[in-house]
Amino acid sequence: MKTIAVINQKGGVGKTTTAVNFGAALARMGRRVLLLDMDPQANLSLHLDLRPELEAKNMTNLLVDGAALGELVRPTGTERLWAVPADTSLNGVEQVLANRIGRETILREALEPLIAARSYDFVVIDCPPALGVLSANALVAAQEVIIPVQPEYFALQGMAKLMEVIELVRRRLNPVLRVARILPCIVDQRTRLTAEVLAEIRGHFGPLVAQSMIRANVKLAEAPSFGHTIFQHAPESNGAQDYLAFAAEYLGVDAAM
Amino acid sequence: MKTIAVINQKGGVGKTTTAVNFGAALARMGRRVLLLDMDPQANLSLHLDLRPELEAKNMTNLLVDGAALGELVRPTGTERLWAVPADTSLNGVEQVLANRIGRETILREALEPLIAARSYDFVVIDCPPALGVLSANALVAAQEVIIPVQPEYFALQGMAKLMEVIELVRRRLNPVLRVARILPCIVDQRTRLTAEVLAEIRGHFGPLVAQSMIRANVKLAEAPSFGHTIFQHAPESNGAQDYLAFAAEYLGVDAAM
Ligand SMILES: Nc1ncnc2c1ncn2[C@@H]1O[C@H](COP(=O)(O)OP(=O)(O)OP(=O)(O)O)[C@@H](O)[C@H]1O
Ligand SMILES: Nc1ncnc2c1ncn2[C@@H]1O[C@H](COP(=O)(O)OP(=O)(O)OP(=O)(O)O)[C@@H](O)[C@H]1O
Ligand SMILES: [Mg+2]
Ligand SMILES: [Mg+2]
Repeated sequence: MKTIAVINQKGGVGKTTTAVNFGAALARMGRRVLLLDMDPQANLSLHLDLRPELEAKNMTNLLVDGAALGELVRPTGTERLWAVPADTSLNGVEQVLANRIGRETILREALEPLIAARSYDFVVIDCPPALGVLSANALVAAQEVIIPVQPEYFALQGMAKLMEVIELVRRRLNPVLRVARILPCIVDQRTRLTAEVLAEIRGHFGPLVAQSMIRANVKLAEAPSFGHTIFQHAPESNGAQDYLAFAAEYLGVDAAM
Repeated sequence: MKTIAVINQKGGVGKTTTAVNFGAALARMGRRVLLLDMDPQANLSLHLDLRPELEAKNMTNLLVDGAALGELVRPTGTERLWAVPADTSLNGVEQVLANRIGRETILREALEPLIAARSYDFVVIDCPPALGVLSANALVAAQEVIIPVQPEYFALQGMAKLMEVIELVRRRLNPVLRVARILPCIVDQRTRLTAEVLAEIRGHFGPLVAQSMIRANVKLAEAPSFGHTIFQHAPESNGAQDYLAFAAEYLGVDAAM
């Protein structure tokens, strides 16, 4: 089982869209995938229409009350794709955990039974636009990081801080953590700004930057309003093709497989 | 003096772009404006090329060490527009303030001398994409709130939580706080999704939603790479017109003035 954190403290760059559709692409390619919503906005849960039911437990219960992860897993509309939803109560969790011993390792501990049970091939974690305790839990639990970036001016600036935090987590709490890919998202190929920033990102980060990129595609923005992945909403769209190509690149296989 | 918080926990919706360019539009219309950067990403500071110099103090010093706001104010390249920069050290401030008495009221207290000195007509605060202690400080210090929204699916969902937090701050800490405008930003008029979500936002929030809206305009995304406001970078652009029209609507005057 491999755990991947999808993270960037810059807001609105395509984290949730990537977690859902990259996860779904891996599932289409035969892998068993569990998505975790670690964002108090609960956008991943919303994207898949996993509305927090009155009695159901969610990510907050796992982090605060020690609920077993197995109790929280819910099916999505996609084969081999499951998810643990969140709700806005996650907002208060940072304060609640502030003084707990090993607060950043709670998620890793909760995932251990899954590793033993070999229930999933991949766990993909959607992070909030911040570098606090929730994101730290994701980075401690993960072996790999995918960093979505939108090729606009503010993209590069935040990367230095993010890389610093990843390095700190690696040194102090999780020695195997590594950046798997930096993934250009919401790429509008019409503007000069995009080309300039893309060139800069590739110049700075070289082979870490994915060969594939996710083009701006309104179908990706429409899919959540139906509770669908891009493959359910518009399987022939650029968005579907781009996430499949990225999943294939990530797995090191041919997209046509 | 009126203090305005520009806030939305949804990431990438145009908060920083609005704080800078709405502030600059007010300055063009003769008002004296102070911008405050309350986001650990320090995007407002970056937008105006206020790089944190080695010796200079910034927002962290104000919140943690009680530095006087007057010492922190820096000129921008625009007449009647000043700013208090931030840097990424703001990231740790939430934890540092966690147990301080009245931690949410520190910024309001720091602004009091400015009110007495009548130095500015408006203070505009750029908030991070979160509802933590930094955003709470902005909401306690402010009399008004401007909520940028990008008309896409996730926009409406987060609004309920944001309105709840604003109401909580009003009841417990700041009885004058009110939402001045909900401002549609990065509006791509070509898609059906945009029209549907805009109609929904107007249906839900009625007169709170600004008449003017900020159209998607690459000039707005280019301006920060030059350290410029939209008025310095492209004064004839849609972006410049839209922010002027919004400032005029906000002030209740004719844009041509
Ligand atoms: N490739 C794309 N093309 C068009 N729209 C996109 C694309 N990817 C994401 N979007 C849309 O852009 C907005 C931002 O994307 P998303 O919410 O996934 O970003 P995020 O990084 O998760 O945001 P946050 O920082 O708030 O968590 C959403 O409305 C989403 O539907
Ligand atoms: N009207 C617009 N047209 C085109 N691009 C825009 C517009 N407004 C903002 N942008 C660009 O969109 C991106 C997001 O905007 P911005 O950074 O202002 O949002 P934000 O809400 O402050 O994000 P965060 O949640 O990370 O603080 C930036 O690259 C910005 O340059
Ligand atoms: Mg998200
Ligand atoms: Mg911002």
